[in-house]
Amino acid sequence: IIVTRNLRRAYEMGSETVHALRGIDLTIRRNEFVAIMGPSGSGKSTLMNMIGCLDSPTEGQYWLNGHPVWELGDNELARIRNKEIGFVFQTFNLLPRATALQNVELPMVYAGMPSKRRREAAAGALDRVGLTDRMHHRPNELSGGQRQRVAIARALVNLPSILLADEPTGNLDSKTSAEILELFEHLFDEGQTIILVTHEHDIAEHARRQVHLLDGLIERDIATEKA
Amino acid sequence: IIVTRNLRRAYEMGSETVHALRGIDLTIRRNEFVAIMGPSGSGKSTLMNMIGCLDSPTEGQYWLNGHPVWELGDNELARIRNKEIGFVFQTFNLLPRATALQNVELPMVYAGMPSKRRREAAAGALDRVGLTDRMHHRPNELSGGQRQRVAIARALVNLPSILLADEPTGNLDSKTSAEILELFEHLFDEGQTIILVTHEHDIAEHARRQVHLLDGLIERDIATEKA
Ligand SMILES: Nc1ncnc2c1ncn2[C@@H]1O[C@H](COP(=O)(O)OP(=O)(O)OP(=O)(O)O)[C@@H](O)[C@H]1O
Ligand SMILES: Nc1ncnc2c1ncn2[C@@H]1O[C@H](COP(=O)(O)OP(=O)(O)OP(=O)(O)O)[C@@H](O)[C@H]1O
Ligand SMILES: [Mg+2]
Ligand SMILES: [Mg+2]
Repeated sequence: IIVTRNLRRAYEMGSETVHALRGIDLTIRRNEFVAIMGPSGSGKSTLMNMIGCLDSPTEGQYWLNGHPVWELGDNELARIRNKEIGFVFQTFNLLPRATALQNVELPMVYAGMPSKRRREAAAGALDRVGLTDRMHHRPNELSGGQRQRVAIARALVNLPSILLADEPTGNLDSKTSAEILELFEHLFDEGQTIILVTHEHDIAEHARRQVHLLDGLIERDIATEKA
Repeated sequence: IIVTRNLRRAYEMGSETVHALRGIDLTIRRNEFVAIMGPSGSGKSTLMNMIGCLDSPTEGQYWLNGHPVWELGDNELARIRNKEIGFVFQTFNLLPRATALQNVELPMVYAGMPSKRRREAAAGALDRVGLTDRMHHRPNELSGGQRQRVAIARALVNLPSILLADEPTGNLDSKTSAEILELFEHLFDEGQTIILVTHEHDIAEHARRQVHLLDGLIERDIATEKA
């Protein structure tokens, strides 16, 4: 479960301050499927980075599964993050010199899993996103949408209880997007909590709840017909 | 005008060969508005890189405005490219240590324009994509969609006769996407040739022609209702 109270994030830039988040109160329970939407620059990625413990708020509180995140040290934060959260970045963030398979193995390397099991799990995750025949390609030997799918496979491989995906289908054609959404629906049916940022309405309709941001605040928080 | 004949691009990878383009015959006349579509991995970016003179074919011919591109030397190619083509990359390709303004000035630096005129033209281009208040931010101080818009402003600033845009709205919400498409429609009305890759059907409907790729070949080439 995710609970934020008056979450704020400001960037000081010389004489100017950019207020990316201006006080977010958000509660997401276990096994919810939430779409975070809003105009470009409204604060979606900033909020996702907060929820994923990758960035700290300037003000406000955040509890993850009951842990007061802002009171935890870096090591504890990294341990919780690696174990409970899978993150698909808007910019993929793949290691350029590693193959698709090695990139997907990474979360399990951190978790200390033996290499044979790791490689099998990584190959399985790549198969689920349709990239078995690109397993040994490096990121610059893949198309944009293929890189995106490697980033999705990496986020899923550790079977995290919370999946955070920032624009996971931005570079995918409709058929491949539908396959990825089917994968997310399957994980949701198995009990995972799914939070995805999207600007595509047909993707957002798969979610059971839509949280709309505008200029760093929640403008609307609605249940969808699917809910 | 763009003419390709039997254009092929193969990547040798150890014992395996990946055929990204398997013989493309395509003619695009001046002041056409073409959408290139197709599944992830079908060869869209590879074809765009060929048309934009950023990559050479393994086989086949390509003429740009009557010039036989494969016979030109690197300097001549760079000169034609800088003068006639504006390119929006799928991965933006912004200079990380330069501000949004400096990134947009870049094509004019290559063209040898005086700095005051350059800065004014760059500020005008950023204004047209709605980023006047982010002019002095560096790419890592911008949201995903804001970086994408800086890449669009940079491609337009030199008033090229051909605009190549690879998934230009992948990270933009519908309202911001509509503003960018309006900008492209305006350039099309002024006589520019627009070729854009997209997987979003509402974006593709703005084009007058849709070229669908499948597995490195043209599967369909159709005029749209707007044509
Ligand atoms: N440097 C490379 N080495 C090997 N294979 C490559 C390389 N670059 C691209 N490919 C392969 O060529 C094929 C076409 O890639 P391309 O980037 O043109 O696809 P695309 O249609 O743009 O896909 P997307 O919609 O995912 O961006 C892909 O299957 C990709 O894996
Ligand atoms: N490091 C930074 N320094 C200064 N401003 C920043 C920084 N990072 C983000 N911003 C600003 O904070 C605001 C929110 O950014 P954020 O990336 O959360 O937006 P977003 O909703 O994800 O947008 P998009 O849909 O374009 O990805 C933007 O206006 C952006 O310019
Ligand atoms: Mg974002
Ligand atoms: Mg591509």
